[in-house]
Amino acid sequence: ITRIVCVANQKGGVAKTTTSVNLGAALAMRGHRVLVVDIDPQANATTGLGVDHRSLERSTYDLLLGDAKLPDVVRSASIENLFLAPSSLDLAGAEVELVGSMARERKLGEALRGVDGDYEMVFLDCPPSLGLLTVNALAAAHDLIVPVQCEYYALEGLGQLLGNAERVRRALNPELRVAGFLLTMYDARTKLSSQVADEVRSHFGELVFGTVIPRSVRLSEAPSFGEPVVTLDTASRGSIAYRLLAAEVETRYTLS
Amino acid sequence: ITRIVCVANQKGGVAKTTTSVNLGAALAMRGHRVLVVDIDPQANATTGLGVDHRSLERSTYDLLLGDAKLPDVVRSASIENLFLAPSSLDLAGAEVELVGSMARERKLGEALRGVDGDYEMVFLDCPPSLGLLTVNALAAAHDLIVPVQCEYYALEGLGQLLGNAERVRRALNPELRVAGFLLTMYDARTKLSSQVADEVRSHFGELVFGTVIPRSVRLSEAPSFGEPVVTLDTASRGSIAYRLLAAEVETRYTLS
Ligand SMILES: Nc1ncnc2c1ncn2[C@@H]1O[C@H](COP(=O)(O)OP(=O)(O)OP(=O)(O)O)[C@@H](O)[C@H]1O
Ligand SMILES: Nc1ncnc2c1ncn2[C@@H]1O[C@H](COP(=O)(O)OP(=O)(O)OP(=O)(O)O)[C@@H](O)[C@H]1O
Ligand SMILES: [Mg+2]
Ligand SMILES: [Mg+2]
Repeated sequence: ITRIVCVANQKGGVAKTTTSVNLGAALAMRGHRVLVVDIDPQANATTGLGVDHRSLERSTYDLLLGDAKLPDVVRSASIENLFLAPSSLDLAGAEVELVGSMARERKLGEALRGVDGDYEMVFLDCPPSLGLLTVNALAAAHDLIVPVQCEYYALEGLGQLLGNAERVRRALNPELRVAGFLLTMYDARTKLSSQVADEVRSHFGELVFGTVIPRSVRLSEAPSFGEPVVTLDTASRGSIAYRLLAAEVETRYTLS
Repeated sequence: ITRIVCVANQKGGVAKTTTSVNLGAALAMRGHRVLVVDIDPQANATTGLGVDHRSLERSTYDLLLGDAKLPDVVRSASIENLFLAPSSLDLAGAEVELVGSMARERKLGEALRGVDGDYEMVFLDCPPSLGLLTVNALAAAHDLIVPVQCEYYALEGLGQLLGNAERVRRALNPELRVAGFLLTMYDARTKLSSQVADEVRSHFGELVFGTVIPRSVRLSEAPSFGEPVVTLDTASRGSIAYRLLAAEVETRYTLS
């Protein structure tokens, strides 16, 4: 069965896109069929996988408005077993356009209904907000992975995010569970990183992934090459960390 | 007359809050009366100025819903001449609550109407989105300052932001002008930073502030002390940069 994972956190710049792209790619490299769905109007995951969001016929915007089916939108990424449903700037208008429509929170879930069996895992890369696009992702997902940047401001919003996820679980999607918290941009040279990491672990214990993603310049350079770091520079610390995370996710999900 | 400056960029984590807090504080230290208005539901600027957003009677949420006047919400920050209109988590509900109301984009402008003469500058710290809260800020402001993180993904959304600002200028606020682009988290050790900086300068020329904010660990540590870095550690590179920026803004605005 297909596992749909929502990668969300309303705090900006915490590595939602970097995680969707690199964890997705690392799992594909381990032989799993993976789909990355970009539902952020900034279309960063689309760019990070080498696709020009300006030249697209169809995108997740059409998917949400019901004007296209998933197979019309999905394209293969440059890595075997990895697929992308790209976003476009139009998506910025979707929240306002959907406000008045019936079952507005279920549009993404409807569109992904046909995905079962085609992919082992689907990652939904969310924008930095708790608006209708993220609610659609929470309503469509089995799991929520929360990237947490190892910085002070990043701690503040976690309660709000979990509260919203719980509201979605009760009202729309009883299957939704918090699958894990991923510590990102960990800088071993600073006290701040270990203080934040300790705080997250003391709150969420087992739910915190053992793999921690270090701050690594190669990770921030990779998007300019349109490639995930796991293929661009296999020896970099960022690449090693995301490949370790893929192995950990495989065990947690008992993927073969 | 009071100058209202909107600090916005839908890309997350680019230093909108860090700039509102530290530029505001540095100008206050130079003797200007400054108000920071936090309209992000994450309330990071509120925390960064040492205020606990959980214990507030009134916040910018009440301001936008018309349930409070500005003087009821504003409090003094720990620095002379610096004031804060704090945010709270309730603000997350404001966008949905305002969708149906008349002149929903002008709520913040209405609330700030009485500010003239009380402050020389007002900084509006926006959330990472182009939704109703940011539109309210663009509609209320004279100027837009855009923090641009020196990373690849940060370049992508600038066209979208400027397009939205232009739409607001035409439909709601003819006074709005782009006051400047601020390069942030510049890491001199990487080619990426200088490539992004060159790209931004080649597009926007004179509009790019001469002052560049370097990546500095002290800047990310300061929020955990509830203090801007410009008072916490005056010798740090982040502090020096924001004080230089304040001097540059003073000249650009011919503040005495
Ligand atoms: N471990 C890391 N080390 C260094 N840079 C990183 C790391 N992870 C992400 N980055 C960089 O930090 C920036 C923010 O990451 P990213 O865009 O993935 O976050 P996001 O949460 O998706 O942001 P948004 O909230 O705008 O969607 C990007 O420029 C990215 O390249
Ligand atoms: N020059 C800098 N050097 C190092 N860290 C910085 C710098 N500027 C900001 N930071 C840190 O980077 C993170 C992102 O900055 P900040 O929260 O100000 O961005 P933002 O644009 O307001 O984010 P959001 O989109 O969530 O509102 C914070 O943890 C902050 O402390
Ligand atoms: Mg992103
Ligand atoms: Mg902020």
